[in-house]
Amino acid sequence: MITMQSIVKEYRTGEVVVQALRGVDLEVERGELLAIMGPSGSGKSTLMNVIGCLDRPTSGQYVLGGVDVSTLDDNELAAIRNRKIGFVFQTFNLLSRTDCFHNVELPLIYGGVARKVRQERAREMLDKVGLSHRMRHHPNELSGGERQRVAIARALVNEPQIILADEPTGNLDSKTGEEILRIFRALHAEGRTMILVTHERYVAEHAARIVHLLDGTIAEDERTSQR
Amino acid sequence: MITMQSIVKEYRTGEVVVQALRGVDLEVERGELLAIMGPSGSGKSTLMNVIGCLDRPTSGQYVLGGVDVSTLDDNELAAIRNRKIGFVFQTFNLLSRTDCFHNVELPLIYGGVARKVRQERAREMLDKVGLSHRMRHHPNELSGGERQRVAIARALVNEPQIILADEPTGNLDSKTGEEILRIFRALHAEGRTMILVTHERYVAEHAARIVHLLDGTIAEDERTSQR
Ligand SMILES: Nc1ncnc2c1ncn2[C@@H]1O[C@H](COP(=O)(O)OP(=O)(O)OP(=O)(O)O)[C@@H](O)[C@H]1O
Ligand SMILES: Nc1ncnc2c1ncn2[C@@H]1O[C@H](COP(=O)(O)OP(=O)(O)OP(=O)(O)O)[C@@H](O)[C@H]1O
Ligand SMILES: [Mg+2]
Ligand SMILES: [Mg+2]
Repeated sequence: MITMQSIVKEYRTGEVVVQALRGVDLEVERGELLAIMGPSGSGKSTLMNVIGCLDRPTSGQYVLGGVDVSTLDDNELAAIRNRKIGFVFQTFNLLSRTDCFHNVELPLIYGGVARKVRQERAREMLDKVGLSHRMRHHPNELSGGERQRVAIARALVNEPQIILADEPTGNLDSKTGEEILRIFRALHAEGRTMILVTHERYVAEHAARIVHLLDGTIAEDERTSQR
Repeated sequence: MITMQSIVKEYRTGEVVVQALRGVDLEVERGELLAIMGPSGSGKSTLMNVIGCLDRPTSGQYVLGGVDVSTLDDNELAAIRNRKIGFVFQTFNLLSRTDCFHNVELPLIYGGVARKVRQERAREMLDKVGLSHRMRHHPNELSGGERQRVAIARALVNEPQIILADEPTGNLDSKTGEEILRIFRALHAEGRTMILVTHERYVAEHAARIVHLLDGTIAEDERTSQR
């Protein structure tokens, strides 16, 4: 599903070049559930942004579902992102000017889903993450963990083939975090490919494989006992 | 130091009234280290905003350092916030238009500290949180956990009497999180009053007392063995 070879990502800040990824080789099978861990600043979000076709690598090969993404233009990458990939951002990235319901409905509008069906699915997804009582709130009228759950609902509402979640439980107490992980596991059990970035061990232990990133490269690729 | 009685905080969203705090009674001694835990949406950040004089309660009494804060006007509250309270926000609240160094220096500029001293202290604080190599980066050129550490550096640079930290390790791996907690503990050991909101048990266990919030009230006030 995902084949990456010698992926490098550099950022330029003024005169300084920061190498966030220094040659990453990663192979992820279709239907796999993978966790990525590593210290703050080690390159996890940068790697997720490249996997999710949100950012192009500076060099290296990335083949997604048999297609070499370097051959795709921006429109084609956007089409892949909208249809095949659900992305839960570390910074949520919700639209502040509209309410939760509309934020979750948005991917279905882009996907051209009929109004009645998409409203039903948005409502169901918000209910699943425990926020039906906050549907009409705007993001700035919510707690940190509630915003995070809206971002999760929005990423999953399209039932995408590939789910990329960057620190999805960072603002959640462990009970709410476990409820969210149950949703992820159910979606994974239906055959989806899932990659979770986390710094919390109880989250990573849901995965059969944990990739440890250190300073822009993979330091360890740990196979845990199958959960 | 902090005496709260029957604190209620209501938010109005359209027609709906949300009672984020439903009668909180809380007493915190000078020099105490307290953790606040509770489910997502239980009112932790709202309580911290009232304690930190960022938000006024809808009703109830709040006496801070012997002063009834309801008798203070906005300028007096701002003066208390700037001089006595260091606040680490759950959403960081950094200035995006300037670099890390200037973000950390800002409280010292408000405090009227001389240029040479404040630049020395800002540099030292950024070094303490492990970010001297990112001093000239703007917040959007940093990782999530790096932004969180800049927000921590900014809250502590004034060496305030009271430190309020809302989920300070939510985006940090446990090793970086422990490094941050060492900074908090050292500041606490010098006699500061400190309140940490967290959903991570390893953070709460640094405190001798854990207050459990549930649905806007205190469900439990747990004294743990002194660490
Ligand atoms: N500006 C607002 N307008 C309306 N409701 C609000 C507002 N801010 C917060 N709320 C509601 O008040 C309740 C408490 O919010 P608060 O941010 O204090 O929770 P929290 O315990 O910090 O949660 P988390 O752990 O998710 O950060 C939440 O249910 C939230 O929806
Ligand atoms: N736009 C940018 N410009 C310059 N440097 C950047 C930029 N974005 C990230 N970086 C740097 O690249 C490195 C990797 O960042 P990344 O966000 O991938 O880390 P991370 O592993 O997700 O960290 P965290 O756990 O703190 O979220 C960091 O040191 C960061 O400072
Ligand atoms: Mg990150
Ligand atoms: Mg909060």
